[in-house]
Amino acid sequence: NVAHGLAWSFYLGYLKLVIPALEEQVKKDSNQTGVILHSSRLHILLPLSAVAPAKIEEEDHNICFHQNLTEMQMDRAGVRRRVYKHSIYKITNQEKEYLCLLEYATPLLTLYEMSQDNTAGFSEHDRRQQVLLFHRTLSHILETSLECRNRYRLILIDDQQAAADPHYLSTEIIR
Amino acid sequence: NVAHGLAWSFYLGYLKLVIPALEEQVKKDSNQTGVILHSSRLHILLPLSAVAPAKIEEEDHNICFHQNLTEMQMDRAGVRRRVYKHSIYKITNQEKEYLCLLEYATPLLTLYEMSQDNTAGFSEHDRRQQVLLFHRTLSHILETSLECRNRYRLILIDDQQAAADPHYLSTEIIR
Ligand SMILES: Nc1nc(=O)c2ncn([C@@H]3O[C@@H]4COP(=O)(O)O[C@H]5[C@@H](O)[C@H](n6cnc7c(N)ncnc76)O[C@@H]5COP(=O)(O)O[C@@H]3[C@@H]4O)c2[nH]1
Repeated sequence: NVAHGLAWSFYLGYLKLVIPALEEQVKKDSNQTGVILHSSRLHILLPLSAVAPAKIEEEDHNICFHQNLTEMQMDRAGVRRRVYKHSIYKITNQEKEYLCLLEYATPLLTLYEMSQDNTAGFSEHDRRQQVLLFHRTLSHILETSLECRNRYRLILIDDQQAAADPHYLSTEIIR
Repeated sequence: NVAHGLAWSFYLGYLKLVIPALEEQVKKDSNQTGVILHSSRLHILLPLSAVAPAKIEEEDHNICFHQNLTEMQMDRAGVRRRVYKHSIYKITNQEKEYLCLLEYATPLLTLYEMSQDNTAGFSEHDRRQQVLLFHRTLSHILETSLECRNRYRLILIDDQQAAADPHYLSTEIIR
């Protein structure tokens, strides 16, 4: 099951590495730039459609890119000083502003593109099921992870509700 | 099958993005730094044991880190200006020097760590089978990829031969 492996890969190869360092990095960054986040949790968007565009603000005009957090570098599998970075977004909702670290779950791009490729053996119908499996597997891993507990938010995005409400995404994030 | 999804993720989320830009990037870099690579192919190491250490030179003293190629930046799934970089290694073999882009296939780290985690449902015996499946799947995807054809080398590493010969790795790379 593709989603099972991708959820483990997302945790072992990314979240487990970056999340423990986030709180410290957010504090340091805040001292240097003066930017104060309303939450140092990593907000991870999981669209059921697996559609994860490069720029989140194109999905909801109440969201805008603020700046990147100072990057983290690590030697990984032969790549020296591989860079891991996160983007800070500002969300405006009814006069309130909310600054947080926000990104899509990158492996969903793989699910999407696999469903578009004839040779991957993966249909569009499989895709929705796999996104749900990805969400279930990842939730379970993260809940029992000592390194990541309470330092993230998984935000499941129903694309049908998003299509009906141009501010559905920002509302879900601030909730 | 975990390896099947990881091979597709490695191709769709990385190789398909970076390999087409490599030849151009290597030329530009060479003009700036004067460093000349013997091959602009991305050399990808696949150890059968799935053991992929951070620093390749610790495996074979004929290999040493030279410098990083100029990095490439892309907006991906909400992360702005995400960084993709490759490391240049110098391999010395019988008086000859060989400079190339070299790294391990990072998804093998996921296979390794999954086999160490009790809850992932993945044994050490499964691991070797999965590395072979990863190699087969990735070879097939890359051979039929217009973006990547002839611009990479997959190097399967037999850990038993590597244990017997301290320069097995460098010999395989230069071959
Ligand atoms: N948002 C985000 N930012 C990151 O820096 C990052 N790094 C990894 N990931 C995601 O975590 C998981 C585990 O990563 P791994 O490195 O084992 O596999 C990676 C890795 O083998 C390769 N790859 C991707 N980016 C790089 C890179 N910059 N350098 C080397 N290899 C890379 O291609 C695979 C798939 O990448 P993504 O499809 O972007 O999603 C990955 C993956 O789902 C990231 N996600």
